[in-house]
Amino acid sequence: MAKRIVLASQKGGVGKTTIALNLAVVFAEKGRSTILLDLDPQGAVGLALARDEAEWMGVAEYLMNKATIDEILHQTKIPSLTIVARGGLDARDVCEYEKVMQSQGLLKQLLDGLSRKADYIIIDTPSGLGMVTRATLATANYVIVPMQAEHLALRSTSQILRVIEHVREQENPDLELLGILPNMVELSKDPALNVMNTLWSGFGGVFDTIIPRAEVFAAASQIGLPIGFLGGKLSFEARRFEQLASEIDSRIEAA
Amino acid sequence: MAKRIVLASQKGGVGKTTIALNLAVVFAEKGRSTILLDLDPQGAVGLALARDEAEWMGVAEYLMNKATIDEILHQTKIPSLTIVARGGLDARDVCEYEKVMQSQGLLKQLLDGLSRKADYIIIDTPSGLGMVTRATLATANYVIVPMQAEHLALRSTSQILRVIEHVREQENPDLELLGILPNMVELSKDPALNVMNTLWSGFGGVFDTIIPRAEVFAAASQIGLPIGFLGGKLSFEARRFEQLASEIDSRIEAA
Ligand SMILES: Nc1ncnc2c1ncn2[C@@H]1O[C@H](COP(=O)(O)OP(=O)(O)OP(=O)(O)O)[C@@H](O)[C@H]1O
Ligand SMILES: Nc1ncnc2c1ncn2[C@@H]1O[C@H](COP(=O)(O)OP(=O)(O)OP(=O)(O)O)[C@@H](O)[C@H]1O
Ligand SMILES: [Mg+2]
Ligand SMILES: [Mg+2]
Repeated sequence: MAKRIVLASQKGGVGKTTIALNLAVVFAEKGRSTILLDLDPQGAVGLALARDEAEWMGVAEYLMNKATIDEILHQTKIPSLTIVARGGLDARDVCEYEKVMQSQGLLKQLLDGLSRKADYIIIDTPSGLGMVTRATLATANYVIVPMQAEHLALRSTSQILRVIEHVREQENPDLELLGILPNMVELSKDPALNVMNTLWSGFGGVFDTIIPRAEVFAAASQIGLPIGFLGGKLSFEARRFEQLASEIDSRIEAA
Repeated sequence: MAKRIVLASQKGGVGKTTIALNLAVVFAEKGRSTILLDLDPQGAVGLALARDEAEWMGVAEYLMNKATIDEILHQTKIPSLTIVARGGLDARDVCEYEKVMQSQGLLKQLLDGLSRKADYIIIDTPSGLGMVTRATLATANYVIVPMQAEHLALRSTSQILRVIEHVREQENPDLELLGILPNMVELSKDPALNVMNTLWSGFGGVFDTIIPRAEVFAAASQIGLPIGFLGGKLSFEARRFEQLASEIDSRIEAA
């Protein structure tokens, strides 16, 4: 059964999608069979990668009973990496999608089906603490909360930590917070990092690996590719994600 | 009756809250009675401004029938500016909040009540195209869509334009798209700006005023204040928002 790792945040634009994409690439390149699953109705993962062809079938078709698990799994150029995209969802139907996800039955069924197909499922979610995020937390094993190292982000992050704790107590005792991941860090000596480390020290605290603000991540998003796909000359940033992957491994082991 | 101007986007972290805050300050400083209304369950507006005191009562209390319109209006240091914050909403109750907003009755009632109290209501929303955003668009007069000038943002923006058009046709013919607002622009010659101008030219197209990426905006968020509150030495950035306000005026007049 796969390990289900969710990227979640209340704040928008903190890097959930960017991190999910790059993490999935790194796990797959280590030879682990990995699925990158996009549960965000925004559908950034599939849009980025399926750009030049008709949109892939994905979660939306599965929820509408128009596709099977096998029909929504898309092989990538990396042998161990498959993608399950959002699929065809009209922007006007997002409310419908939210309601279906909220009832959770189909979501659990989807995740159980995917869990037999890989060792890791990396799950991207919409920002906010609404029903899609709640439903996902209720069915996941592990959660990572990316955040920007800035004062106002502290409050937003403590709110999602509260929700994670609540989900653990009420619905899903198996859910483990792997940690808070500083992203888009501009100064390694940022005072906010100290604050974060103090607030959330210890297991489930802040990751030692921090992801710097770097043009290459934004650039990769521009052309819709994770940095892993961009090839050799990005080994520094790519190594940062490898470092993150090992840290995730040890936290999973300790959990 | 007030003009209701919504800041909306599918993409997270594009600057809805930052722009709503600064725009409200600029309108108020021109002497127009303005309400800044925070409909995002994230509650960034109230959290930023009410930081050192118990959280203000706001939308949440109104929806639960625990406060009247007058009890949720908070006077700021700027005479013409009052704030209606999210109010006390536990992070675990965001799903509930979403459901109440979806039924729209109470939201319409809230907006009708506030519309008698001011000339402008600047409305902040959560990111995404879910029920809170849809309900808000159904009850608003004008909408501004901030976006970052980058390739992948184009798709996200055209999705929300589709939803706006749908709401106009199906629920709210009075809704006018004032325009798309480039925010966090780093290069005034960014090729993405040209693409945006081409895609969405003409009324309801891209604003001529663009908001540059500037430390001061992030810094203002850090201490939880709009740049208008930061005083004299920010006249360059503040003037950018005055320019935006005049452009909004002419677009409203032309609408
Ligand atoms: N470390 C980084 N350095 C530079 N840019 C980054 C970094 N991480 C993310 N970005 C950029 O920041 C923007 C937001 O990132 P992303 O879309 O991954 O966030 P998100 O949390 O998924 O947003 P949403 O709330 O819309 O789902 C994107 O333009 C992305 O390319
Ligand atoms: N023009 C700008 N220059 C520099 N930083 C900016 C600018 N506009 C916004 N920011 C910063 O970018 C971050 C995101 O902005 P903001 O919170 O206003 O976006 P949002 O769309 O409201 O996000 P959410 O989707 O979470 O509601 C904040 O840290 C803010 O301070
Ligand atoms: Mg995302
Ligand atoms: Mg906001």
